[in-house]
Amino acid sequence: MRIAIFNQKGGVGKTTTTLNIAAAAARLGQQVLAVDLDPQAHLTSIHREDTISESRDSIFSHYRDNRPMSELLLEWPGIGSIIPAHAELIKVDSLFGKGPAILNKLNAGLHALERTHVHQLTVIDCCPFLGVLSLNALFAADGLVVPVASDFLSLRGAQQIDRTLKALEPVLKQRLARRYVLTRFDRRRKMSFEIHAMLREAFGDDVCSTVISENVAVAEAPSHHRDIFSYAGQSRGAQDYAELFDELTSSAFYQ
Amino acid sequence: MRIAIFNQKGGVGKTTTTLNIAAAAARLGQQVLAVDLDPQAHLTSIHREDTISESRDSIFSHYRDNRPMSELLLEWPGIGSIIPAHAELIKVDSLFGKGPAILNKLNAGLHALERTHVHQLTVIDCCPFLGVLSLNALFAADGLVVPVASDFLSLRGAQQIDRTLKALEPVLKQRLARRYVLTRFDRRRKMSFEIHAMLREAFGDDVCSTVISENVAVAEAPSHHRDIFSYAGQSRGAQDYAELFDELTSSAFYQ
Ligand SMILES: Nc1ncnc2c1ncn2[C@@H]1O[C@H](COP(=O)(O)OP(=O)(O)OP(=O)(O)O)[C@@H](O)[C@H]1O
Ligand SMILES: Nc1ncnc2c1ncn2[C@@H]1O[C@H](COP(=O)(O)OP(=O)(O)OP(=O)(O)O)[C@@H](O)[C@H]1O
Ligand SMILES: [Mg+2]
Ligand SMILES: [Mg+2]
Repeated sequence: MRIAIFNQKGGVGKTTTTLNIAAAAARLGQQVLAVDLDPQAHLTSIHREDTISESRDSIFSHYRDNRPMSELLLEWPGIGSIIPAHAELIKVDSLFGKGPAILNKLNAGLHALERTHVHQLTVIDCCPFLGVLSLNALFAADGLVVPVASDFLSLRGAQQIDRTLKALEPVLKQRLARRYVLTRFDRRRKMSFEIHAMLREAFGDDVCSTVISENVAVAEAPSHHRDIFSYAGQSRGAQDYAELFDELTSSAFYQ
Repeated sequence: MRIAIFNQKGGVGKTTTTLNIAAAAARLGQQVLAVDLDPQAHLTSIHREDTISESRDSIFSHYRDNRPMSELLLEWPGIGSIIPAHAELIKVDSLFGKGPAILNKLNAGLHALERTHVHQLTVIDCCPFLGVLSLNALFAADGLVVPVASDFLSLRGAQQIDRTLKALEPVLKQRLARRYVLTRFDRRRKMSFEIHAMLREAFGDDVCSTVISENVAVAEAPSHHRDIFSYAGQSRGAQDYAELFDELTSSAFYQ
């Protein structure tokens, strides 16, 4: 299954959720591909310290040079593979922003890759901007996970996504399966529970029961180039992400 | 003085900082203009519940129709004025992404506005994407405030900005004054102090001494359409933002 991790609101845990869902699947023996579609390449930087120096070795090359995605795979021990991002991805909107064919580029590239490489799970990390790159992710995905941080401005972002997806349905030619996941949930704050209630009221069963707790280990792990399970396997964050993966895969969402 | 609040990293407190710096200045009697340059219009939504329904009444109209900014001003009690954003701003990159003249559009608009309207402070809220809109803010600004959330992925974002600004210097024809402000600082976390030390090591005196504490009141205020001072004037967040404004205005940064 291909899952896009998208929310145009910034800092809600997209990269963190991409990383830890990928790791959860890998720990259960799945072959996982992570695709970094963010010009800021945060997921790529967690894989290794200096981000890919050559844009030719990143997903940008798929867009600019039609380089096959099989040539862009990097091994990610404990996770599977990653196709890294690069700062030059910022040019994709202005270089290719006009034609409709561009929206299918990632999808086409993944189809070609899947003829020779099996991945039970492909997770795509998106940047906080609804441009050509994120639209590529939505067009390539079987389902969408929308992390929503437990605060009001993030809730507002979630409401915007629902409208965006409705507007895209004629073009996507399907109703993209989606799950909203509350992240950075602080049980000491009334606000966290209010946001959860408002999210449920808006999106009903599309809201995961699992919430990801605010847990400093989750924020520390990236600085050690680790996912939450290998960094702090007994932490609240690790338990929550394991529970989230379990909930996603045992629901109608998973294909 | 015109200050752009920019960081391409998402969710670091740009909108929150724009709002509360504007309010801090207004409380000291300054005439303040807030410009919302984010297609997601979060600052605009704090001003009032439903964002501007007509893009014609937003800053997008300045780009698309050359509408004078004086016609776009909305009163914001307790703050001054706001020029609102609109979802259609997302089109600016693809509509105007090519020519160099577009980068000066906001600057030119503000110059025209300033012939008839006095604002001691203009604060510009940016979206988490270094496209035409954010570049407009950088070109229009006398100085830049970079909120940096107290975690590793946000620190990485701050390091990218420094490189971006260096690359822009030939085009900007000046070294844009900048201040980095640590936000969402949690004193119980070792990580917060580590990030502060690393930020200081990288940017020295460009790093504010004031840090904005993680304080739930700061996150609740937007849901009541309030800045931190009017929502919770005795809170830690209010004290920190007052202190931040004081530090910025009594330093070489302020023009
Ligand atoms: N459950 C959590 N507990 C503590 N910190 C968290 C948690 N989830 C995310 N964070 C931290 O919050 C910050 C924002 O998360 P992240 O970068 O994953 O969000 P994002 O949506 O990918 O941001 P962007 O929009 O910039 O791409 C990161 O520093 C991350 O480590
Ligand atoms: N000091 C703080 N204490 C508690 N919550 C905070 C603080 N600063 C910001 N927040 C909350 O964190 C979230 C992110 O802040 P904000 O939306 O201002 O960041 P941003 O950089 O403008 O995000 P984006 O990149 O999406 O534009 C908001 O819900 C905000 O209310
Ligand atoms: Mg991210
Ligand atoms: Mg914002």
